Amino acid sequence: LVRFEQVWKTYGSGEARVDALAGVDLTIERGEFVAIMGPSGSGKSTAMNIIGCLDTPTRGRYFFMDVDAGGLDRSRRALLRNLYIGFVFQGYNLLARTTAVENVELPLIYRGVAARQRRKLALEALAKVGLTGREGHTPAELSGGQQQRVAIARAIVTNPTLLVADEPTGNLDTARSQEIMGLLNALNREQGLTIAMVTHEADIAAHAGRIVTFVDGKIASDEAKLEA
Amino acid sequence: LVRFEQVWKTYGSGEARVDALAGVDLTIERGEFVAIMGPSGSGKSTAMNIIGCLDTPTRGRYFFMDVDAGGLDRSRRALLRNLYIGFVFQGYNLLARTTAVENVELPLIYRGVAARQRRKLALEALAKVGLTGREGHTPAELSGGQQQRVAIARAIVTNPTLLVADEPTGNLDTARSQEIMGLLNALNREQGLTIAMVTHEADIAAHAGRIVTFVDGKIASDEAKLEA
Ligand SMILES: Nc1ncnc2c1ncn2[C@@H]1O[C@H](COP(=O)(O)OP(=O)(O)OP(=O)(O)O)[C@@H](O)[C@H]1O
Ligand SMILES: Nc1ncnc2c1ncn2[C@@H]1O[C@H](COP(=O)(O)OP(=O)(O)OP(=O)(O)O)[C@@H](O)[C@H]1O
Ligand SMILES: [Mg+2]
Ligand SMILES: [Mg+2]
Repeated sequence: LVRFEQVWKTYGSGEARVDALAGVDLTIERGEFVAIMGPSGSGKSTAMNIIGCLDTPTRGRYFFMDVDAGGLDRSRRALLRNLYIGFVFQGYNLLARTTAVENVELPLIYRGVAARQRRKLALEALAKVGLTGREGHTPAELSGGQQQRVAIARAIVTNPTLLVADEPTGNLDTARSQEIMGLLNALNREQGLTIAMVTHEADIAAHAGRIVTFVDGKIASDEAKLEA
Repeated sequence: LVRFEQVWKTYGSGEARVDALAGVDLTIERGEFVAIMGPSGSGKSTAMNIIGCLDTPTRGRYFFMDVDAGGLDRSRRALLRNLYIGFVFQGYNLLARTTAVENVELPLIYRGVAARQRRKLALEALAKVGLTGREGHTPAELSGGQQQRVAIARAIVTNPTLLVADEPTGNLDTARSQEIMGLLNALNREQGLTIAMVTHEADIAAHAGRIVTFVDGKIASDEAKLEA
């Protein structure tokens, strides 16, 4: 589903040059649940943005569903994203003056889903992340962990092919994190949702079938979990 | 240093009413290092905002250094904050078009510190959180964990009396989190910095001398660590 071929992402030049990704090869098959770990600044979000078609490599190639996505223009990448990808941003990126349910409906609006069906699907997604009763709140009227869960609901409401989640439980307590992991596992098993998830917590990563570790813009290890 | 007397924080009314805090009594002595835990939406950030003089109770009283801070107007609370309090926000709240070092200098500008001394103190604070080499980057050019560390540096650069930190290691890997905890412990032990820190990770909370747990806007437990 996802393939990196010697992907580099470079910012600046000369003394100020930063290689956020420095030659990354990575393949993710349909139906996999991959956890991505590594120190702060090691390139995880940069890799996630390329996987999610939000950004393109400086060098090397990125294939999404066998299409050279790095070579497409902005609007074609946006179309791929809207049709196939759900993205949970490290900073949530919710619309500030919009309620929780309207934020979750946004990807459905792009797909031309009718208003009544949009509302139904959005409320279901909010229920799945435990936010029934908060749908009318704007982000400022929600706790950090509640905002994070709105972002997760928005990412799954279209039933995407690929979920890219950048630290989806970073602001959630243990019990709530386990609930969200249960939800992601169910979507992965029952609907074949492919998941690439950044986390810095080992017990969250343990829910995935494979752990890829970044260090200084390269992949340092790539370990499949042994069947229990 | 900090005292809550039957503090309530209520939003909305009637059916839409939310009691973010529902009668909280809490005392924090100078020099303590208190961890604050509890489920998502239980009132932790609301309590932190009142402690940091960013917000006032709906009912009940909040005393900071024996002054009824809840009864002060905005500008007097802002003055208390600038002189005595360092705040790490759950969402960092960095200025977007400003570099890391300029963001860290901001509290020093409020205190009228001269430009050369400001730059020196800000660079030292950034070095303490491991960000030497990133001082000229704006938030958009920094990873999530790097932005979080800029927020921490900004909170400690004035050598405040009280540090209020809302999930300061939420986006940091284990090694980096332990470094930050080591830094906070050193400031607490060597400079008597009083710390109120929200975290949802038990091994981060273990660095504190006392754990206060919120549930549904009330304090459910308040446990001092037994001396090892
Ligand atoms: N302006 C507001 N209007 C209505 N409800 C609000 C408002 N601000 C906060 N709340 C509600 O108050 C409750 C407590 O919020 P708070 O941010 O203190 O939680 P928290 O413990 O910090 O959660 P988290 O761990 O998710 O950050 C939440 O249920 C939230 O929805
Ligand atoms: N626009 C930019 N200009 C310069 N450097 C950048 C830019 N964007 C990112 N970087 C740098 O690229 C590196 C990788 O960033 P990235 O956000 O991918 O890290 P990360 O692994 O997600 O970190 P974290 O765990 O802290 O979120 C960082 O060192 C960062 O400073
Ligand atoms: Mg990141
Ligand atoms: Mg909070």
